[in-house]
Amino acid sequence: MIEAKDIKKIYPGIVPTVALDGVSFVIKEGEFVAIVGPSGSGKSTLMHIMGFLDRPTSGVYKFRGKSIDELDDDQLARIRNKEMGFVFQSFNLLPRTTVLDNVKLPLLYSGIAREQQDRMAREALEKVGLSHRLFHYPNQLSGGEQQRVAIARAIVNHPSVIFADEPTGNLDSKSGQQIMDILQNLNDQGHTIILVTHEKYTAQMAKRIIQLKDGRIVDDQIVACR
Amino acid sequence: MIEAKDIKKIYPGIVPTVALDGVSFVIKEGEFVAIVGPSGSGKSTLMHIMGFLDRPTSGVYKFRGKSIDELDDDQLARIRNKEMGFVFQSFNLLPRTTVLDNVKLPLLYSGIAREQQDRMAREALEKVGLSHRLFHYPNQLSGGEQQRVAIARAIVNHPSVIFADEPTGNLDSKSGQQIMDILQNLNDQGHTIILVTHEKYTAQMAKRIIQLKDGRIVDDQIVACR
Ligand SMILES: Nc1ncnc2c1ncn2[C@@H]1O[C@H](COP(=O)(O)OP(=O)(O)OP(=O)(O)O)[C@@H](O)[C@H]1O
Ligand SMILES: Nc1ncnc2c1ncn2[C@@H]1O[C@H](COP(=O)(O)OP(=O)(O)OP(=O)(O)O)[C@@H](O)[C@H]1O
Ligand SMILES: [Mg+2]
Ligand SMILES: [Mg+2]
Repeated sequence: MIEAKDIKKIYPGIVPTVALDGVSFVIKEGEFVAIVGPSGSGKSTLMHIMGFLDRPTSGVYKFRGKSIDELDDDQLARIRNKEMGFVFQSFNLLPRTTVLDNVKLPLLYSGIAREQQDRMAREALEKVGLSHRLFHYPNQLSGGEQQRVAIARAIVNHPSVIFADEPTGNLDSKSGQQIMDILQNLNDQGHTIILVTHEKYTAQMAKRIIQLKDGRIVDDQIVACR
Repeated sequence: MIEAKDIKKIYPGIVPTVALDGVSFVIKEGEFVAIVGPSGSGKSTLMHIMGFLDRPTSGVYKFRGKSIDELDDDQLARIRNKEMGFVFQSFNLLPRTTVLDNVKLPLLYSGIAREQQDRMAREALEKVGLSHRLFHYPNQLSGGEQQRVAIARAIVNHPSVIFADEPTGNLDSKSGQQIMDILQNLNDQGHTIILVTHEKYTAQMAKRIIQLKDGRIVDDQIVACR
């Protein structure tokens, strides 16, 4: 499903920053992968490239056999919207849009009937425990509540792959565990989960751990007995 | 130093939200306190009131014997700027200002000479391991790097009390431990540290843990053997 070959990402600047320094791996459909590593090691940069939100400086990235180099921005957006859910490290909620409408965003161009969109969004918010905040705005929510809205938005259209960047970073362990249970359920149903985390209890739920350091993969192990 | 008596905070709305439902405690100078609790339990709301960034709906809050009700916004800002450092859960860095200038902000009205301001800001950034990012802008940094800039800004003018809301939320355990070492050092020098965290290893560094649930204190214990 996902194939990365020698991916590099260099941010320009007076002193260029090498965020990814040649990364290669394959992720099959249905896997549950955790990406771990120190702050600044390139995790979010790699997630954005995998989720078609950014292009590598060099190297090959293929999603279902299609290389990112051969797709224009419209095609990337269409595949991303249909197949991928993304939880950003900084949530990226629309500030002037209610919680319910934020979660409906991925459904806007799906062709699904509006009542059905409304039902799906409410169901996703129920799953993350936020049914009592549907008509609030993001700046009226706590940090962890905003994070949970971002998670509801990422799962609302049942995408085949979910990229979650630090989904439990602002949550207490009980709320964090609830989120991990949701991701585990989705994985049991066949969805591919790719998770960045620095929390041990979150990484331990994955079946495979890819470890980054200074923009390179230093370890990539199947974790037994999950 | 800090005295709270029956503090309540109710956010208005179609359905008003009771964020704090009568909170009372005393914190003496030089303490190291962790505030823990589930997502939405009122931790950030309480931190903002303690740091003079918001007023309670009712109840008494005193800092060094002065009640927040008797101080106008200018007086609050002056005390806050002189005595308090604040690490926000959402960092709150100025996007169009370099990392170095973001950290200098608390020094702008301190009357300290500009070369000295520059030296203090560089020293704070060195402490959090970001000397290689002085002239970058916040949106060029990773999540954890932005968090560390926010921490450097909170400690730069050696405030007598530091309020840190989830300071390790986006950091791997090694970077997170470095931050806790900085806070522990400051506490050894007599600075008061008040920390919100949902991470066990962070709460365990404190000498006292206040536990919030649904806007109330359900536990307040001195933790032995620190
Ligand atoms: N500006 C606001 N308007 C309305 N309600 C608010 C506002 N800010 C916070 N709240 C509500 O008040 C409650 C407490 O919020 P607070 O941010 O203090 O929680 P918290 O303990 O810091 O949570 P987290 O761990 O998720 O950051 C939450 O239920 C939240 O929805
Ligand atoms: N837009 C940008 N311009 C320049 N440098 C950048 C940019 N975004 C990220 N970087 C740099 O690239 C490196 C990798 O960043 P990235 O966000 O991928 O790290 P990360 O592993 O997600 O870190 P964290 O755990 O702190 O979120 C960092 O050193 C960062 O400073
Ligand atoms: Mg990141
Ligand atoms: Mg909070």
